[in-house]
Amino acid sequence: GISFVKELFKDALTCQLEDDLESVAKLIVANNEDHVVVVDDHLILQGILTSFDITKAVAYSKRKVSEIVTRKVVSVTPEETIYELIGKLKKYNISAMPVVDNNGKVLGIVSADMLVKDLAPKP
Amino acid sequence: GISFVKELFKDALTCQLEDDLESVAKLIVANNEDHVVVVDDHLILQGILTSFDITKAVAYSKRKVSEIVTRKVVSVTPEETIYELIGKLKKYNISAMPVVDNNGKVLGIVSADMLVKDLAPKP
Ligand SMILES: C[S@@+](CC[C@H](N)C(=O)[O-])C[C@H]1O[C@@H](n2cnc3c(N)ncnc32)[C@H](O)[C@@H]1O
Ligand SMILES: C[S@@+](CC[C@H](N)C(=O)[O-])C[C@H]1O[C@@H](n2cnc3c(N)ncnc32)[C@H](O)[C@@H]1O
Repeated sequence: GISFVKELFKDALTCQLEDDLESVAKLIVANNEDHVVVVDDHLILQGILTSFDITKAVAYSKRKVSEIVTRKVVSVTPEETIYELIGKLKKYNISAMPVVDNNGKVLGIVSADMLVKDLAPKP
Repeated sequence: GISFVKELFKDALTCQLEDDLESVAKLIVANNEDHVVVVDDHLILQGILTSFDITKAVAYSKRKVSEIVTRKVVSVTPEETIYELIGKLKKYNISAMPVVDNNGKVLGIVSADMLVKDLAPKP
């Protein structure tokens, strides 16, 4: 079976801190995904924004990405194992995380959804 | 290990069709969950609403629960196996589903997140 994150991750949806909320919401809906990784011009990790954060904006009338983005991101590197990944998902009660290289550059994303759908044992 | 849905599901967050969007958004944020099951006065399944749907409301300026709720819900019964559950999650590209009895009454919810966090093999 698959043992390392590098065998599982896929391309991430990305946006920048100065983008407006509506355009990020449209990106999420158009791609049927819940997670957008916030990056700078050099693809360096700046934060993460999920449909959960957009729900926070509706609940508390926030208007800008910078008001609802999570800046302290839990990420993973391609060399980490699937066990380490699951351990982090549990520890921080999150359902996805960006995959980054040693310079913090975003390489992709991996999620609980992908684990269940790609790794589930055949009946 | 766990083989049936009845060994895994938990209580669902619920709301009703006539609730306003802001109060459902606050329910999602307060509980750190992404899924709310829409029910009638007798707890019969009416639809499902996720943080993804609230993101749709932001993207396309919708204001009411009834405008964004998904009425055709994929659900599962407690007697179904975990394999059948994973099969449905994959087939419909969803990450959670309500657990219902034979009358369509909502008993709880089960998600990909729970599968990964509760069923993951120990290292
Ligand atoms: C606690 S989770 C619960 C809801 C959902 N299961 C999820 O993961 O989005 C929601 C919050 O976690 C944050 N979040 C999601 N992925 C994250 C990650 N990899 N690192 C840090 N925070 C993250 C989101 O920005 C959001 O504010
Ligand atoms: C296609 S999924 C993709 C995003 C995310 N993975 C999720 O499941 O919400 C998003 C859409 O699926 C719908 N949905 C979620 N769970 C569902 C279920 N059990 N049955 C039918 N539709 C569902 C939501 O209402 C939302 O409009």
